[in-house]
Amino acid sequence: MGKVISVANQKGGVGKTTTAINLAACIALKGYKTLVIDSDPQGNASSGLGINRDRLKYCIYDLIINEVPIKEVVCSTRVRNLDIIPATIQLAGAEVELASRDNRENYLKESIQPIKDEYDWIFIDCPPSLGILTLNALNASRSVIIPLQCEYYALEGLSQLINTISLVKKRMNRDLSIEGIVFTMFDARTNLSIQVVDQVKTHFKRQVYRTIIPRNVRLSEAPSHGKPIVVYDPRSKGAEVYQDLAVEVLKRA
Amino acid sequence: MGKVISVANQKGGVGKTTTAINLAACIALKGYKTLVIDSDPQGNASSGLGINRDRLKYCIYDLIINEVPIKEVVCSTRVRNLDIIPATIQLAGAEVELASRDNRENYLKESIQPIKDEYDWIFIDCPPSLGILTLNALNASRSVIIPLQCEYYALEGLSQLINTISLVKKRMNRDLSIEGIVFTMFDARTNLSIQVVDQVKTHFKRQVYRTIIPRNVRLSEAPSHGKPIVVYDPRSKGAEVYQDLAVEVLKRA
Ligand SMILES: Nc1ncnc2c1ncn2[C@@H]1O[C@H](COP(=O)(O)OP(=O)(O)OP(=O)(O)O)[C@@H](O)[C@H]1O
Ligand SMILES: Nc1ncnc2c1ncn2[C@@H]1O[C@H](COP(=O)(O)OP(=O)(O)OP(=O)(O)O)[C@@H](O)[C@H]1O
Ligand SMILES: [Mg+2]
Ligand SMILES: [Mg+2]
Repeated sequence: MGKVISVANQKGGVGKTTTAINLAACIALKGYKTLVIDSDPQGNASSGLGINRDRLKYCIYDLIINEVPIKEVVCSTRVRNLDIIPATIQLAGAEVELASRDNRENYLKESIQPIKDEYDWIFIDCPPSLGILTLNALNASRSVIIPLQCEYYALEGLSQLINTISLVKKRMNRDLSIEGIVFTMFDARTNLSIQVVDQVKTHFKRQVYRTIIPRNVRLSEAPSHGKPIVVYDPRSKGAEVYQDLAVEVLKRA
Repeated sequence: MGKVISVANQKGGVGKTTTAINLAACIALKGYKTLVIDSDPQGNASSGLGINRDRLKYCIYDLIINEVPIKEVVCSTRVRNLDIIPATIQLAGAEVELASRDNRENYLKESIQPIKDEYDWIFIDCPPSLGILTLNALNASRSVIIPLQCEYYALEGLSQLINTISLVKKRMNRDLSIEGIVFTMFDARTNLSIQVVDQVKTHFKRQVYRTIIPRNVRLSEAPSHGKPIVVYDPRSKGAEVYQDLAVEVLKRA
């Protein structure tokens, strides 16, 4: 029974895509059948895993809006046990198209039903907003991983995100819970990073992962090669910490 | 006649808010009457300029959706010559509410008409998406400043943004042009930063500002004090480069 987890945070640039693809790749390489769903019209998770978006026949837009069978939309990646449902800019049209439909938050949940049990883990990379695409992801998930950049604006947005998760839990998806909060782009040399970590740990206690992702330039280089960090540079600090995070996520689940 | 400029990029976390509030503050301190419009439901530009969102009577949502007179929505800031139209999470509801209305992309343009001529410069901070709120900002503007983070995913998204600007120009706002592209979070120690700058300069030539914004921790500390960098730490590198950018923007316009 595939565990479906959204990787979400409406604050932009906090490491959602980097966490979704690198965590998924580490878990896949441990032998678990894993799927990444790219639900961001920017399509960063797709290009970060080497998908050439210009040559795609179908993407997530076709799955949700045109009801193309999911088996025709799923692509394999260059990582063993890791598949992806890719996204292209076409997905930007879905927000407006779904806005006027009934049951608009359940389209993704219903369309992944047929293949859910073929994967052990499914990670949904969300766009930087709390709009209809993110609501679809939260509705399709059992839990949420929240990447939290160690900066002031990111901390400021956390309560809005927690409120939205509780609303979705109350109104649409009773199973939804917080899988965990992971600190990203931590820079031990700055007081700001240390203050953010202290404040969040005190407030969220056990919901915070012990693994902290530091700022590491190899993580930002890997996407230009279409590879997750464990393939691009397995000996880098970035690869090491995402392996640690994968171990922690597997243990806790 | 106020020059209205959107600060936009659908990629998240590239420095839109940081550029909007610091550029606006530098221009205001040179004696120009300046307004920041926060059109992002995260409300980062508002808190970055010291606005306490819990005590606000009105925000941009009231202006666009409830047609509250603009003079009642505008707030002053602690910076001379700088006002703001603040945003709160209420604005997140505007996307869905506007989706079904005719003329949905023109609400902001029409609502700022009454005060446009009271300001020399108006900067609109956009959310990380190309949805209805950003289209409203582009429609209300004469030009766009594009903050470009020196990273792969940010570069990948640039062509989508340029396409969207040309579409808005063709269909809705013939005056719209690119004011300039400004590199942000530049780290001279990484090849990635240098490669991104080289590629973009070759392609966009004169549309790129000479001023490059380096990574500077004081810029990320300033928002927690509700102050722009020139007030928080006037002698920092961050303050210096945004002053330089202000000079360049004033010269070009
Ligand atoms: N730990 C890290 N160290 C250095 N760079 C990082 C790290 N994590 C992410 N990055 C880089 O920072 C940028 C933002 O990360 P990413 O795109 O994963 O965030 P996001 O939350 O998915 O953004 P968006 O809100 O646009 O979807 C990217 O260019 C990425 O390569
Ligand atoms: N030059 C810089 N050096 C260091 N930190 C910076 C710099 N510019 C911005 N930051 C920090 O990086 C983070 C992202 O910047 P900012 O919030 O301005 O981007 P944004 O594009 O407005 O994000 P969003 O897409 O969420 O609206 C913030 O925490 C900000 O304080
Ligand atoms: Mg992303
Ligand atoms: Mg912003």
